[in-house]
Amino acid sequence: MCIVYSIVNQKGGVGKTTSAINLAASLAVLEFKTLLIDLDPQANSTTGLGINLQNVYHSIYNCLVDKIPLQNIIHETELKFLQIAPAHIDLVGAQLELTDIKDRELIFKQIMEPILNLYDFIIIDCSPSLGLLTVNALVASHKVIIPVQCEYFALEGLGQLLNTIKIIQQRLNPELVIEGILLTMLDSRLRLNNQITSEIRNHFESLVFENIINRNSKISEAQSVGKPVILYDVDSKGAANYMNLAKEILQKNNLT
Amino acid sequence: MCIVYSIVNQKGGVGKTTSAINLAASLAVLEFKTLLIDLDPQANSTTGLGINLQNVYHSIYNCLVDKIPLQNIIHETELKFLQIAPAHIDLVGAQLELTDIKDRELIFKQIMEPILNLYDFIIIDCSPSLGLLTVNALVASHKVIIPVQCEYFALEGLGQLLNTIKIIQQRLNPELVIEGILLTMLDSRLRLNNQITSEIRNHFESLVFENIINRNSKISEAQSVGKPVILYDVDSKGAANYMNLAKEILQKNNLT
Ligand SMILES: Nc1ncnc2c1ncn2[C@@H]1O[C@H](COP(=O)(O)OP(=O)(O)OP(=O)(O)O)[C@@H](O)[C@H]1O
Ligand SMILES: Nc1ncnc2c1ncn2[C@@H]1O[C@H](COP(=O)(O)OP(=O)(O)OP(=O)(O)O)[C@@H](O)[C@H]1O
Ligand SMILES: [Mg+2]
Ligand SMILES: [Mg+2]
Repeated sequence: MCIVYSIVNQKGGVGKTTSAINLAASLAVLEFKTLLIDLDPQANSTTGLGINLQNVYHSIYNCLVDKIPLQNIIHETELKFLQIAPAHIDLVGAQLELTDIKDRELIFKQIMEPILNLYDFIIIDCSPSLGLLTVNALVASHKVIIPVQCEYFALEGLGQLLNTIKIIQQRLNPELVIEGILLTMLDSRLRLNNQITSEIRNHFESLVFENIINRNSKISEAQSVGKPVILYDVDSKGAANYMNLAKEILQKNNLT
Repeated sequence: MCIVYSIVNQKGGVGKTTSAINLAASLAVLEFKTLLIDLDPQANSTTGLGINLQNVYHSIYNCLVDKIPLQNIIHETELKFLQIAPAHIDLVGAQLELTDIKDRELIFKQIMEPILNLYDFIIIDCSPSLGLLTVNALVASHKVIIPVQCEYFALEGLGQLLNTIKIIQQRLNPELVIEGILLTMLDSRLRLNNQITSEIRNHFESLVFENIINRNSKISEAQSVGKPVILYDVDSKGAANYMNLAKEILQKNNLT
């Protein structure tokens, strides 16, 4: 039984891609068959896993617009149980090209159906927007993870995002559940970070993951060499944080 | 003679809003009449200057879609020479609503024309995307400032952004010039930050502003109380960094 996750937040730079890559890698290290789908035209998940964009002849764009089957665009990664469906800059055009299509919110769900039985987990990295591509991801998902930086603007946008998810649950995907709010890039030396963390925990209570992701330079260093942090520095705090998150998710789904 | 700037980068969380607010505030402190326009549905520039979204009855959305004149939506701020044209979440819909209009890329330029003579500087904060609203901002601008975090994903997206600007210069706004690439959130203790800074300086040379914005907790603290950093802590490094940037821009335009 495959569980499909979307990693969503319209606020930019909160750690969506970083969380998608490193959660997927941690699940793969625990030997769960995992597919990472990059639905952001920036293609950061794709390059963050070491894929050279010049070697990407077909991407998610071609599945959406040219109806190429998803399994034809999948690449291997350095981890045996992790594969990736890459993005491409063409995706910028997909939003406009799909606007006039009937049932445009369901396109991605239909594309995913044939491959669901091949994986235990599918993780979808989204762009910093609540446009048609992100709506498609949410409609195709069972659960959603919301990364939030412990900063003021990220906190402000949370209410709006939860409203949007509620509308999707009511109109397009009643099955969709919020798996959790993930606090990212926490620097516990900063007063403001700690203040916002307790505000979020008090307000959203059990909706917030136990495990927090601390700010850790190994995480961004790993991206510059195209590796998940667990392959770049297995002893780093970043690798431990994301492995603990993976274990928390497995527990929530009675899979440990 | 009013100079119109767009603050643009499709990469999220690189400091677009922070730079828009604090550059505008620094110019206002130097007694240049400045208007900050918030073109991002997240409305972070609006709340970052202390405007309560519940008091915003008309926003930039109403100018674009209902043809309300821009001067009717302008709010005062704590600084005598700084005003703001607020955003609203409705802007999320503007992109779709404007898609079928003739000359949809020129709408914002037409809205701005009547107020150009009221200001010395206009600063436009954009959302993390290269969609229709950002294209509208670039078409209406004389110059563009590109904030870039000294991190791998932000560096990767730079080439794509420069391509897009070139297309706009060729097809829609031949006057548009790149005022500079602004390095933001630099933590000089981090090896990766220093490595990427020198890569950007070597590659883009004089296109990069002399002044760098360092990571400084007073900058985000100021946002949580709705003030530019110069009003929150005038002696902070953040306030000095943005004031030096304002002076560098004035020098580039022979206005000191
Ligand atoms: N825990 C962390 N510690 C240190 N740096 C981090 C951490 N998480 C993310 N980063 C860095 O912060 C930046 C933003 O993260 P990331 O790109 O994952 O955010 P995003 O939400 O995917 O951004 P976008 O909105 O552009 O898609 C990146 O440069 C990344 O390397
Ligand atoms: N120099 C700095 N020092 C410390 N924190 C900073 C600095 N610049 C920005 N920040 C913080 O980093 C976060 C991202 O900045 P900001 O929101 O300005 O980026 P943005 O590019 O406007 O994001 P978006 O893509 O969502 O519009 C904010 O929480 C802000 O407070
Ligand atoms: Mg991302
Ligand atoms: Mg912003």
